[in-house]
Amino acid sequence: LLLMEEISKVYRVGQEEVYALRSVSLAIGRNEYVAIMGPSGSGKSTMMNLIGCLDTPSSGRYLLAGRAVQELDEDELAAIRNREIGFVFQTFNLLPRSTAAGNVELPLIYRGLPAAERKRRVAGAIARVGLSDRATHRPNQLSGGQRQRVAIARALVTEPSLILADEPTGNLDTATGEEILRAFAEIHRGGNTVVLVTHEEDVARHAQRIIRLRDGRVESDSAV
Amino acid sequence: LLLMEEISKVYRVGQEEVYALRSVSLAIGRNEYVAIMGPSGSGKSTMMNLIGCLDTPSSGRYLLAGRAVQELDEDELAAIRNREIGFVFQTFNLLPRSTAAGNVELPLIYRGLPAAERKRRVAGAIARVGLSDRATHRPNQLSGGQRQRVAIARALVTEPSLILADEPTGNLDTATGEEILRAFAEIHRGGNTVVLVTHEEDVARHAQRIIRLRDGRVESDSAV
Ligand SMILES: Nc1ncnc2c1ncn2[C@@H]1O[C@H](COP(=O)(O)OP(=O)(O)OP(=O)(O)O)[C@@H](O)[C@H]1O
Ligand SMILES: Nc1ncnc2c1ncn2[C@@H]1O[C@H](COP(=O)(O)OP(=O)(O)OP(=O)(O)O)[C@@H](O)[C@H]1O
Ligand SMILES: [Mg+2]
Ligand SMILES: [Mg+2]
Repeated sequence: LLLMEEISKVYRVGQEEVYALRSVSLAIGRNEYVAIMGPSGSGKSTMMNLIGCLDTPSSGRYLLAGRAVQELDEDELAAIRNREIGFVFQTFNLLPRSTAAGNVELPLIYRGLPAAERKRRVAGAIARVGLSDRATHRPNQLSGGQRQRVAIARALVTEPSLILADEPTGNLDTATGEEILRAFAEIHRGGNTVVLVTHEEDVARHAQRIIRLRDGRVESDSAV
Repeated sequence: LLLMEEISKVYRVGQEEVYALRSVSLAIGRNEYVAIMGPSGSGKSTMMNLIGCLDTPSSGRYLLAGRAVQELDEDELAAIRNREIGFVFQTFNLLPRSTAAGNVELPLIYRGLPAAERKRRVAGAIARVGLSDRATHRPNQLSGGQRQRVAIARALVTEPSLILADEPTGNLDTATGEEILRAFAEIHRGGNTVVLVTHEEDVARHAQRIIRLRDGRVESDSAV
């Protein structure tokens, strides 16, 4: 599904260069379930953003579904993001002025689905994360873990072929986290690809393969 | 140090009432190390905000250091918050336009310390969380876990007698999380009080006592 060859990402901060990724090469196939682990600052979120075409590498080649991402124009990139990829961001990225349901509905609006279909799907995704009784509440009226679950519902509602989830259980108690991981396992069983970032070994063991980053490099890549 | 008697917190959302806390009574003594656990939405952050005088209960009595918090005016409350309590918020609450060092320095500015003293303390707190090489970077130039560590440094810099830390290791890898917990243990050994919210049992075991919340009530309260 995706192939990264010698990808580096360098940020310039004043006079300094910060190397988020250093010459990373890896491939992830369709229907894989991959966990990415590593210390704070090791490049996990940067990698997720590159995989999801939310950012561009400083150097290297990235092929997604056989196509070089550099050669895609912005409309094609947006189409891939909207149709194929569900994101759970480490910082949730919810719209503060929308309700939980409004946040979950957003990718369906971008997709142009009719209102009745949107409503049905939103209700299903919200029920899946256990927040049906809070659908009309805004993010600042929800707890940290409840906001995280809204972010997860938003990622699931489009039924994407690739889920990119950055620390999706970081603010969740064990039982709620296990519910979310069951949803991801179901997506995987449905033939889709799941890539998740976590620092919890218990969570990573739900995947089939663990890629470990350190200082912007792949330290190890092994089956679970 | 603090005594809560029959504290409730009710939010009104449109026509609904959401009970964050229901008639909670508890006491936390000086030099205790307490972990608060419970499912998502069970009232943990609400409780932390009330303990830290960042919010007021809907009903009930709260005594902090022998004084009824309701009877304190805003200046007295602000003085308690600034002098006595270090906060690590679940959402970090960093100033996006300030550097890491600037964020850590903020409570010292409020306290009116001289510049040289502020600088010394900031450098110490930032070194303690392993971010000396990133002190001049702003929050959007830092990873999730690095931002969390800045928030932790800001809580430690005033050398408070009470640390309130809401999910302080949620975005941290195990090794970095253990470093932070060592810092909290050192604060506790110094005679201060630590109250932390976590959903990780491994983290909670560093405390002496675990209070478990469920649906806004204290479900259990036991020594570790
Ligand atoms: N400002 C608010 N307005 C309305 N409801 C709120 C508000 N803040 C919190 N709540 C609700 O009160 C309840 C308790 O929230 P709280 O943030 O204390 O939970 P929590 O235990 O910290 O959860 P989490 O583990 O998800 O962070 C939740 O149902 C939450 O949605
Ligand atoms: N916009 C940016 N500008 C400058 N440096 C950045 C930027 N984004 C990330 N970095 C730096 O790149 C490195 C990798 O960041 P990244 O967010 O990928 O780490 P991470 O593995 O996700 O860490 P965490 O576990 O703390 O979330 C870090 O040193 C970080 O500070
Ligand atoms: Mg990250
Ligand atoms: Mg909370």
